Amino acid sequence: DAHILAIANQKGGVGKTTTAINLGAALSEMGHEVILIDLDPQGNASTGLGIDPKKRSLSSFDLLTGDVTLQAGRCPTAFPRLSIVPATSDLSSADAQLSQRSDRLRLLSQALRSAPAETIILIDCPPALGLLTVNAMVAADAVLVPLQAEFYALEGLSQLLTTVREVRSSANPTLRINGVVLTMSDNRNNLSQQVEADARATLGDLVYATVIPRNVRVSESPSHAMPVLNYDPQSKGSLAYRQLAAEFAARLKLP
Amino acid sequence: DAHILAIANQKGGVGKTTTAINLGAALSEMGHEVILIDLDPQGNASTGLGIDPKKRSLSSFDLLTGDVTLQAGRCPTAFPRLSIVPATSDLSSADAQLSQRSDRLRLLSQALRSAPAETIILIDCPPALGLLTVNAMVAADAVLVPLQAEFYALEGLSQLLTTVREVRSSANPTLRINGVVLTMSDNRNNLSQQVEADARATLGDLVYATVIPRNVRVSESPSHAMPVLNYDPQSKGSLAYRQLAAEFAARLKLP
Ligand SMILES: Nc1ncnc2c1ncn2[C@@H]1O[C@H](COP(=O)(O)OP(=O)(O)OP(=O)(O)O)[C@@H](O)[C@H]1O
Ligand SMILES: Nc1ncnc2c1ncn2[C@@H]1O[C@H](COP(=O)(O)OP(=O)(O)OP(=O)(O)O)[C@@H](O)[C@H]1O
Ligand SMILES: [Mg+2]
Ligand SMILES: [Mg+2]
Repeated sequence: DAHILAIANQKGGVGKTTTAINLGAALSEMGHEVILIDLDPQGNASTGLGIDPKKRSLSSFDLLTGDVTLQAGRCPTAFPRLSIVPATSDLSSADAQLSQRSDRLRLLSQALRSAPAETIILIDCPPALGLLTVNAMVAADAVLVPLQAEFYALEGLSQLLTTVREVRSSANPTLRINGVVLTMSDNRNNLSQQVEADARATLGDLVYATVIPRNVRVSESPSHAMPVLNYDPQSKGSLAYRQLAAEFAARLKLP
Repeated sequence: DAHILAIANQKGGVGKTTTAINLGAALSEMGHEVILIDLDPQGNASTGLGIDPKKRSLSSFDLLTGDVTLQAGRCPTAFPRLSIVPATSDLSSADAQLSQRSDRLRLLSQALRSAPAETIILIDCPPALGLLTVNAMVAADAVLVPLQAEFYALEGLSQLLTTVREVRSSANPTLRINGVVLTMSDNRNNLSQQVEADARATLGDLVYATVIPRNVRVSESPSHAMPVLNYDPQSKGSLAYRQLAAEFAARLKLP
């Protein structure tokens, strides 16, 4: 079987896309085959990996409607073993177009059935708990939650965990939380340390030991259409995402 | 008439809530009467102004359903002339519950008809272009767009402007863009300067002269349940939001 993770948090700007790209890149660097699914109508993950918006003839929207298979929809990137099913703005009408279908929650799950064994699939979700994110949770084995080391971060967590429980009791009984990863942590300021202490006290071992620091090289890398691991391999951001990938692989007991 | 602004951008974490709270506080400090409408199911603006989640018996969801008037729904805050209609997680079912109504796009507009003249209403939108944000755009005179000085910022702008045009041609013919305000700008790094130059080249005078700097006091202030203007009145963040308020008042030709 493939390993399918939904990278989700309805709080905006917490590092979902950045984690999808850079955790994906670090895992493919370790030798794993990784497919990203860009499920955000803004298409940031697709742009951050250099997929030209004009060249996204097949997209994740087509995956949902069943018009295209995973194999046909995945685009290679410039990085070995890392491919992506890109997003277009068609996705923003997914709610309106697909919400009348009886299988509206299982659309992505059906499309990912054909995923090759041992492939790691990372689904980048939009900042909402609507149809797209629920599709990702129904399709996934587990949810990885990026949590920005800022005050508002913990406020949305209970709604997110409620949604996970609802999906588990209705459409995906084996859904669990893979973990929570602290992002954009600035150890010079108290706030980050307080949020980290709060998160570890509340969520315990769910929180990854690896903390991703705020690092300007991370935010510069998408403008060069590459993961930070390629843009600046020795940066603090690259080292942290490699460490996260190792910890992630251990949690999944990957070979 | 009241002045109604939707603070919107579907890109997450760009400073919508922070701008609603602090621009609101700066305008009320200047003597204007300000009502915030928290239209985000996460309720960050409500929490950032100290409204206890357990005490939000009347909420912006009730405003949409017509169960409560603006006067009844607005809560005072600890800050003179600044009140808020708080948000609860009920809002997250707004799409499901309200999308069958024929007047589903005008719900907020109808509720705000009773707003007192010369009041400034700032609507904090969630990071999506769904029913809630469209309701805000239909109710508003104009849209204020916070734009984070980061690479992905400009990518979503064309979708946002398309949505504004669509709302103008269908439900609100007088809707315009009040302006674009650069947030979390770090003048130590190139990226911020590049995004600012890009934004001014593309959008010209729409972009406010005032740029909000990244300032840790801004991100600390919601954990003290107050605007940064009260938390640290002489901080760079406070000075910038006061300057923004002055420029905003000039654009609206406020007395
Ligand atoms: N570790 C980091 N250091 C510095 N900047 C970062 C870091 N991680 C992310 N960023 C920047 O922060 C911004 C938000 O990150 P990102 O877009 O990945 O969040 P998101 O959760 O995917 O946002 P959305 O909710 O809009 O989908 C981006 O401009 C990104 O480049
Ligand atoms: N000028 C600033 N300096 C430092 N931190 C800031 C600044 N403005 C906002 N922040 C912080 O950045 C984070 C994102 O800001 P905010 O929550 O206001 O964005 P938003 O657009 O409302 O997010 P969402 O899309 O989730 O609604 C918050 O933790 C906030 O405290
Ligand atoms: Mg994203
Ligand atoms: Mg917000």
